[in-house]
Formats: sequence, structure tokens, C-alpha cells
Amino acid sequence: MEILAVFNAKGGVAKTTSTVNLGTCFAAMGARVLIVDLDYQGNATTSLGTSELPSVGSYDLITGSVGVAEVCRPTFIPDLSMIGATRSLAAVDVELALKESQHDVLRRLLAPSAGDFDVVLLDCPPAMGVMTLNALASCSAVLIPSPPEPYAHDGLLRTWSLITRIRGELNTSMTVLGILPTLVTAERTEAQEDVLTLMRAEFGSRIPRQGIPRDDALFSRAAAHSVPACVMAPEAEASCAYVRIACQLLDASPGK
Amino acid sequence: MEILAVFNAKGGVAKTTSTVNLGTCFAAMGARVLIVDLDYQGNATTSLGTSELPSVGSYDLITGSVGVAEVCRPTFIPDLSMIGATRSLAAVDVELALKESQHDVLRRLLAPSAGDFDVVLLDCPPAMGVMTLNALASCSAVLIPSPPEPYAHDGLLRTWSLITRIRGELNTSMTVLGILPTLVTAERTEAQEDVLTLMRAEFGSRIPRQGIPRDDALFSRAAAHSVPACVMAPEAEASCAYVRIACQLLDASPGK
Ligand SMILES: Nc1ncnc2c1ncn2[C@@H]1O[C@H](COP(=O)(O)OP(=O)(O)OP(=O)(O)O)[C@@H](O)[C@H]1O
Ligand SMILES: Nc1ncnc2c1ncn2[C@@H]1O[C@H](COP(=O)(O)OP(=O)(O)OP(=O)(O)O)[C@@H](O)[C@H]1O
Ligand SMILES: [Mg+2]
Ligand SMILES: [Mg+2]
Repeated sequence: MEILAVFNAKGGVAKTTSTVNLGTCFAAMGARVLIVDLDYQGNATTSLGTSELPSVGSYDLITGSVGVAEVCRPTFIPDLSMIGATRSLAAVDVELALKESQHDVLRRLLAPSAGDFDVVLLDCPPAMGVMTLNALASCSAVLIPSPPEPYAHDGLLRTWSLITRIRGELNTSMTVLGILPTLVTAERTEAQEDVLTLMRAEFGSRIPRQGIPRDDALFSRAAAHSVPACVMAPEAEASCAYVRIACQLLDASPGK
Repeated sequence: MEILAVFNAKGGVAKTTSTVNLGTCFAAMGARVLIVDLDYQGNATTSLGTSELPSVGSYDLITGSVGVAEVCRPTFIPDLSMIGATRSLAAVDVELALKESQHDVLRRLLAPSAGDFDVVLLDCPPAMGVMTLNALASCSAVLIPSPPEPYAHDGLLRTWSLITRIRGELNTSMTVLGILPTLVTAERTEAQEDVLTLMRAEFGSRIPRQGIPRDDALFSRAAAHSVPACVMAPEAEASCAYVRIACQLLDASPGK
């Protein structure tokens, strides 16, 4: 079972959108997929057929009051299950900080389900808090969505140094699957071109040749209907880009 | 002295961009302005002429080791000063949580400077953490940037209920100056139009008739050069929109 954390400290870079669409693509390719929403905002939870948050979810799992079976729910997509977010996640950092040496408690809680899932995707909040620490210490691989924008580039560098530190101290087997350029506009501005060039110089082959194109109409419609974009319009350029990236990730992932 | 918190729990909605551009407009209109960067990402700090974070900043002020005078720095914009973010802000939530009944410590720390500034702008991180709680308990007014997008609309409703709760329990004199539609594309998609209609139905006159138009070229260039967009291109439509909003806010603010 591969546990893939989707994280970038910067807000609004398409972490949730990438988690939901890649999860859908992996399931369509025959993998048994679980998405765990670790962000109290619950955007991943409301992107897969329901607009309500569940009564029990990832917070209850992490604080130890229930097991995976009690919080895991099927979605309308075959082979794609979800452990949703609940409002109590806003307090999870304090709960986790009080537990002694439980940095990778998420990995231990998910381990009994290794026979049920091939891929687990963790949607992280835009914060370097204790929940994110746990996700990065628990995962086997990490994907960093990042638009070619100056603020996001600052966030990418900070995120990179945090991941490097966690890999050195807490999770030596973690691999960085890559940096995914998102929200890439068709006619890129000069500053966006500069950031993209800088990203390729800094991270080389870790950046796929093509990122995910911006498509406001598709993604705002998909979010409004709680349906992943690649289900709503499978032939759209952005959907095809997610399919292509999903194929590349499945090929690259250590736990294939 | 008016303390204006700029907050929305959702990430990437132009909190920092609005803080920096409104601060610049207020200063140009003759107000003495202070921006306090409360987000460890430090995007506001690197938007006003420097790309480096200072050695001491808002974290040191909040934890009580220095006063405003030691952390307040002028920017290249006349009458606009900045208390920058430092990396240690990532740990500020735990520090603040351990201080008994200090929910509005920020207000008390800024109070001695009431004679030096007319407007203080607080750029908040995309989180409902203890730092945000302090900013909302300390401010005299709050502005909520929010793009007409389904996820951001969810964030807006959650942000609204948090603000209502804090106003009831900790900060009865706080006013909500408004909800600022940001990243408003010229040709709005149907889902964006629906969200905008919903926002107007829910919040009525709290939403200005015109929001801030999206202008990727201008804002990515401005961020790359550490210059506010309304300085880089004062005649651009988005810059004029920030000027118009700044005028409306100055007229509406209780502490004029
Ligand atoms: N390729 C795309 N084209 C257009 N809009 C997109 C695209 N990908 C995502 N979006 C939109 O961009 C916004 C930010 O995306 P999303 O919420 O997934 O980011 P995030 O990193 O998860 O945010 P947060 O930091 O708040 O968790 C959303 O409104 C989403 O619908
Ligand atoms: N009117 C606009 N047109 C185009 N791009 C914009 C506009 N306003 C902001 N941006 C860009 O959108 C991105 C998000 O803006 P910003 O970083 O200010 O949001 P934020 O809410 O402060 O994010 P965070 O939640 O990470 O603190 C940035 O890349 C910024 O340059
Ligand atoms: Mg998200
Ligand atoms: Mg910001």
C-alpha cells in the first residue's frame, strides 16, 4: 500500500483538486484508492458526491476513538473510498502535540488496512502544523502541487526544506514523487515563465514536462456539483493532464 | 487607530495581495499605515521592496521579547511601515495557547503606538489557529477577501461563523467592514456567477458592487518585483479597484 501525501504550505495551489482528480484516475486504472481528508475545510470530502461533512472522520481515527472501518465510506466512484474531514479537525494539532512520540500515528492506524487499498491519498491543509508533520512522517511518497507564481514558489522552497528535514529525521524511506505545476495558464505571463524556468532549474526531472492547465469554467462547475473535473469532462485538456500524471505516478511509485 | 484584520480561512484568496495593496492606497491617501504580517509564509513581508525576512518581527512582538519600536521597519512607500514575519511564527500558536487569557495580546501590544498610526492591517494565515484567534480578538474591524468560487464560498461561510462567535465572546466592538470579491474574472463562468449571486443574497450590502478583477500578468509581475500592483501599474483596472475599495473602507471605518 502506497501512502501519498499531497502538500504545499502555500494556500490555494490545487492540493485538494489534485488529490480528488488523481484519486479518481488511479481508481479508474484499477487501483483500490482511499482518500483521507486531513484539512478541517473539508473540500476533498465535499468533492465526491456529497456536500455534507460526515459525523465521524479523520479526526476520530487520529485521536484513536475509532478504527478505519468505522470512518471509511464509499464514494459514487467505484474503488474510491473516503475518510472525510469533520470540524473537530481544527483542534487536531493540539491533540497530536500532546501525544508523546506519535509522529507517524497515521501510518500505524492505516497499516491494518494495507490489504484493502493500493493507494492512500492524504489531502493536507495549507499549514506546517502538527497534522501536516504527521502526514509527512507517515507517507511513503509526497507530491507537491505548485502554480508558476512567485508567492507559490516561495512556498515550494519552504515546503521542500521541511520535507527534506522530515525525511532525514523521521521518515527516511519517503520519496518525493514530484512537483506538479498547476493552474498553468495557456498564455503564460513573463513572471510565470520566469518562475517555471526557475522551478525546472531547481528541481529538474522532478517536474513533469507538462503541468495541469488552468480551466476556470470546468473546475468551478465541478466543485459546485461535488464531482471531480475528470469525471465531469473526461475529454477536457486538464482532465487528460491529470490522467497522464496519474499514469506517470503509478509507474514511478515504489509500492506499485 | 483602526486595526483591520484581513482574513479568510480558505487558502489563496488574495488576503496578502489585498493587505499590501489596500495598505499602499491608505498611505497614498494620507493615512499613517502599519502592516503586521502574521503569516509565517511572509508573503506580505516580501511584497514591499525586500525579498528577505527580517531577523526579528511579529513573533518577537507577540511573545513579548521586544516592543513595536524594535520590530517596526519603514518600507519604500512613504507613511507605510511593516512588522515582518519570521520563520518562528510557525510555532506561535503553541506559544499563544500556553499564555493564560491573552486572547487579545496583539491589541495590547499595539496600543502604545496608537499615536503613530491611523490604520494597522493584519495579514492572517489561512488557518483557524490561535494566531488568527488573537488577530480577530484584537482588531476593530475585519475584511474578508473571497473569490466567487465554490470552495472559497464554503470557506467564507466558516469564516463568517467564526467571526460571529468571536464578536459575541471576545470582541463585541468588532465590525465586519465587508466581504471583498477578489480574482473576479472578466467573463465569469456560470458556477462563479452562481456563487456571486449567492454571496449577494447572503451578505447583501456587505459586498461592494464591484470586486477586484483578475489580472494575472500584473499581479505575478508585481509579486516577482516585491512591489504592490497599484504601484507597478496605478492605471490598471485592478489597481483602480483597490483605490475605490480603499476609499469606501476609509469612509465606512468607525475609527476614521
Ligand atoms: N486547473 C485549474 N483550473 C482552474 N481552477 C482550478 C484548477 N485547479 C484548481 N482550481 C481552483 O483553484 C482554487 C484552489 O484550488 P484548491 O482549493 O484545490 O487548492 P488547495 O491548495 O487545496 O487550497 P487550500 O490551501 O485552501 O487547501 C479552487 O477554487 C479550485 O476550484
Ligand atoms: N487580482 C488578481 N489577479 C490575478 N492574480 C492575483 C490577484 N490577486 C492575487 N493574485 C495572485 O493569486 C495568488 C494568491 O494570492 P495571495 O497569496 O495574496 O492569497 P492569500 O489568501 O494571501 O494566500 P494564503 O492563503 O497562502 O495566505 C498569488 O499568486 C497572487 O499573486
Ligand atoms: Mg485544499
Ligand atoms: Mg497570504
